Amino acid sequence: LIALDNVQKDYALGKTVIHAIRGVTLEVKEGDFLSIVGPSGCGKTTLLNMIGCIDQPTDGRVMFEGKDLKRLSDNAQAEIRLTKIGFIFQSFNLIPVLNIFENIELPLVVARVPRAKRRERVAYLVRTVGLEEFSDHKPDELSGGQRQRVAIARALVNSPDLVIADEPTANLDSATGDAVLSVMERLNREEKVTFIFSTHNPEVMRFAHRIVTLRDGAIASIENTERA
Amino acid sequence: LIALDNVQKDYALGKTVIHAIRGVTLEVKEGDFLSIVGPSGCGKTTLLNMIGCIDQPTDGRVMFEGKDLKRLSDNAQAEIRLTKIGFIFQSFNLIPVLNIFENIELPLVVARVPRAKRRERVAYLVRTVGLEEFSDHKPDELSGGQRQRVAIARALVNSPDLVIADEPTANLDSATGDAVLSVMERLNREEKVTFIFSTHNPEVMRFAHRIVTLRDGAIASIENTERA
Ligand SMILES: Nc1ncnc2c1ncn2[C@@H]1O[C@H](COP(=O)(O)OP(=O)(O)OP(=O)(O)O)[C@@H](O)[C@H]1O
Ligand SMILES: Nc1ncnc2c1ncn2[C@@H]1O[C@H](COP(=O)(O)OP(=O)(O)OP(=O)(O)O)[C@@H](O)[C@H]1O
Ligand SMILES: [Mg+2]
Ligand SMILES: [Mg+2]
Repeated sequence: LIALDNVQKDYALGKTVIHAIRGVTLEVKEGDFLSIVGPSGCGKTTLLNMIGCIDQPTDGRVMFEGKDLKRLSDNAQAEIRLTKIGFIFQSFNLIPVLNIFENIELPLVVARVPRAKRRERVAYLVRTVGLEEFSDHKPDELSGGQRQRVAIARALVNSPDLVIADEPTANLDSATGDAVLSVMERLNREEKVTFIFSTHNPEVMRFAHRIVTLRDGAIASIENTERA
Repeated sequence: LIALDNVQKDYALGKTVIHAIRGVTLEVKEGDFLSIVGPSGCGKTTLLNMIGCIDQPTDGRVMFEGKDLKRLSDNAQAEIRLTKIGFIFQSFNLIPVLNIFENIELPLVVARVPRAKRRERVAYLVRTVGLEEFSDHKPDELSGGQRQRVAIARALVNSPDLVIADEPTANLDSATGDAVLSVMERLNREEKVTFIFSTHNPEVMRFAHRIVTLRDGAIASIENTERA
């Protein structure tokens, strides 16, 4: 599904160059459940952004379903981001003027799903993340963990083939985090949805089939952790 | 140092009233190291904001050094927030147009600390949180955990008597989180700085002398965990 071929990412800062990702080669098959771990600043967000077609590598290639993302048109890239990939951002990126329901519904509106179907799908996801009583709250009328759950619901609403989650349980207590992870584990097991996570939380890591450890922008190790 | 007397906080949302905090009575002595835990949405941020004089209770009183915060003038409240309390926000609240150094330096500028002393103090804190190579980055040129560390350094820069930290290690790997917590533990032990944390992380909880468990806006239990 995803293939990274010697991917590099540099940031220019004044006269310095920051080598945030220094050559990552990695394959992710359909149905994989991958956890990316490593110290703060090691490059997890940068890597996930390139896999999710939100950012472009400085060098190397990111292949999605065999196609080099960099060589696709803007429209083709947008199509992939809208219909194939669900992205849960480290800082949520919710729309302040829309309430929870509208925030989660937005990808379906863009995908032109009919209204009745949208309502049903959004209501289901709102229940799944435990936010029924908060449907009409706006993001600034929610707790940190509630915002994180809205971001999670929004990423799942379009039934994507690939879900990319940047520290999706950082603001959640362990019970709520476990509930969210069980939903994802079930989607992975029953519908072969592919998951790529970054996390600092050992609890989250044990849901993974493979653990990729990143250090200073390069892969330090890949561990197979799938129980047979 | 801090006394909460039957504190209540209501939010109005359209015609509904959300009782975010439903009567909390609590005493915090100087040198205490308190951890507030509870499920996402139970009221931790709301409670911390009232203790830190960032928000006012709907009912009940928050006493700081024997004074009712609600009855102080705006200037007196601002003085307390600037010189007595360091606040680490759940979503950091960094200033986008200032770099790391300037963000951490800002409370010292407002407190009119002379330039040479400011530079020395900020440089010390930047080293303490491990961000020396990043001094000239702006917040959007940092990782999530790096931003969290800037927020931590800024909260400590004025040598406050009370540090309020809203999930201060949520975006940090365990090694970085432990380093930050050891700094706070030393400040608490050697300089009697009072700490009030909210956290979901059991690792953080074991640094606490007392653990307050919140549920649906009220205290469910208070546990003494200080090792003799
Ligand atoms: N401005 C607001 N208007 C209405 N309700 C609000 C507002 N701000 C917070 N709330 C509600 O108050 C409750 C407590 O929120 P709070 O942010 O204190 O929770 P929390 O314990 O910090 O949660 P988390 O662990 O997810 O950060 C939540 O249910 C939230 O939806
Ligand atoms: N726009 C930018 N300009 C310069 N450097 C940047 C920029 N964005 C990120 N960086 C740097 O790239 C490195 C990797 O950042 P990244 O956000 O990928 O880390 P991370 O592993 O997600 O960290 P965390 O666990 O703290 O979220 C960091 O050292 C960061 O300072
Ligand atoms: Mg990150
Ligand atoms: Mg909170």
